[in-house]
Amino acid sequence: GIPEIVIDRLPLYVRALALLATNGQEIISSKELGEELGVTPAQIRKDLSYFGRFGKQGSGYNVAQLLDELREVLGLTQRWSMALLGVGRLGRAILSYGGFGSQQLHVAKAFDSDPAVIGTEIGGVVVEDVKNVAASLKALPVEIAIVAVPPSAAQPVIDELVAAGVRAILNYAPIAVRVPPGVRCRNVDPVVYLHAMTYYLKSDTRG
Amino acid sequence: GIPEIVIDRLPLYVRALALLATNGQEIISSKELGEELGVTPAQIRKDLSYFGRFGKQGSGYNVAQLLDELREVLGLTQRWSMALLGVGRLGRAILSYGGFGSQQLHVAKAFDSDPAVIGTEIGGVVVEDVKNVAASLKALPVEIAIVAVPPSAAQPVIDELVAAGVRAILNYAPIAVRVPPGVRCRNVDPVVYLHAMTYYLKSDTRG
Ligand SMILES: NC(=O)c1ccc[n+]([C@@H]2O[C@H](COP(=O)([O-])OP(=O)(O)OC[C@H]3O[C@@H](n4cnc5c(N)ncnc54)[C@H](O)[C@@H]3O)[C@@H](O)[C@H]2O)c1
Ligand SMILES: NC(=O)c1ccc[n+]([C@@H]2O[C@H](COP(=O)([O-])OP(=O)(O)OC[C@H]3O[C@@H](n4cnc5c(N)ncnc54)[C@H](O)[C@@H]3O)[C@@H](O)[C@H]2O)c1
Repeated sequence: GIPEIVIDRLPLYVRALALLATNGQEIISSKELGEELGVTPAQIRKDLSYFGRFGKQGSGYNVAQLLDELREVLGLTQRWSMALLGVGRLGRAILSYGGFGSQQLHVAKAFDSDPAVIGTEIGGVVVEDVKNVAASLKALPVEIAIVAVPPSAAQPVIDELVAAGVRAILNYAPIAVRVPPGVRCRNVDPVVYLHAMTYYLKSDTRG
Repeated sequence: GIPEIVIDRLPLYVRALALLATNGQEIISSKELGEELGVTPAQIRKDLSYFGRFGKQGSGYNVAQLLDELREVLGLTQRWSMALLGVGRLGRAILSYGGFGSQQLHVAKAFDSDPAVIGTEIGGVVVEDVKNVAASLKALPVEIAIVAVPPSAAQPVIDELVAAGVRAILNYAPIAVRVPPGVRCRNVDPVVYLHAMTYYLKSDTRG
């Protein structure tokens, strides 16, 4: 298959191309696209070569066309329903997150274990009891779950989601979780981003 | 200098090595470390070669020693104070985030623009008026800021932070922000993680 690190870059290409398209740019070279993304032009050409023959050497890529092709590669021609687990501080912020709307992503269900939260409507979604997650996803399946529960609850709830057929998990809890082969899991870990920056703060010797 | 993509991988090595050290593992091969991280053994050796001569060919790396060396490379021998901008739903979740404590990261200050929030103490920090951010950071500087304000407020607040001497920004708002050279900025963008997963959901043709 295609190396995972290549797949991980594609959404960055899509985001950059979408911004260029909004600004009315029609053609872009691999050099210019590389500068936008901090990637060499050779890397751009190599990444794209996995998915077909885009652009003619020397005349650049057609922005709108490349954008359409990559959206199709990423499965963005359909809308993806998501379940949110944990409707606390972070969960409520995710329910009103403005970044999902135009990106074919939509939080369709939300689950919590707190009786005071279950049954309330937040961000247009009625919060369900996490005890019913299997039955609820049987009736109306989702492929993606976002996990915003306390760290101690993360693994048990992910096990239940996997058993209920969820194949992709975005985990915000600061704990290493295990998923079986065939299930994708990504951790949103601010510490990794921050530590990649302290390197520069230190070595810049701002002392 | 060292390619940014290499620096971005180091915190993942530190996290994996720290987990191994807690489990009492003393030696690890580049092959085994690679399997933990989804990186080839050759890539591990190449990345580490930028920072010194670790481990003897064939006998693996000493986990505790490599961990210490990489922590030093990343500037994790000191504690970094951070300022939080925006103490709403996400901001409050960040103030009580358990993942910073053991990672040399600490939210020392918090700012908001809402009079109802300014002056209150949340997660051990008294919320200050964002109008005073320059004066507050002059008196007690921080190097890192976490931005959890609405998208429309993100760029103006980042401009003020940069003017006040902040050199590293972790931005949670779904908007492309600009920073001058010499300032690091990372975006926490759940959409990029999710789109990298829809690729597999689609091409697995779970149909
Ligand atoms: N990665 C990041 O950027 C980031 C930032 C802030 C917080 N966090 C993490 O997000 C998680 C949530 O943080 P928070 O501040 O919103 O916490 P919170 O306590 O405000 O909310 C947690 C919610 O989960 C619910 N819950 C508990 N167990 C559950 C279960 N088994 N099933 C379903 N719901 C359950 C609780 O009732 C509560 O509503 C924590 O793990 C925290 O560490 C991550
Ligand atoms: N990346 C992610 O994973 C993720 C997840 C959820 C939300 N978000 C984003 O995080 C941000 C905050 O979301 P939220 O749900 O907490 O919103 P919120 O409205 O609950 O909180 C925003 C806070 O910012 C304050 N504020 C507004 N303008 C300000 C300024 N100029 N300076 C300082 N404070 C200011 C408000 O008073 C409020 O307290 C939004 O941009 C949202 O899109 C990101």
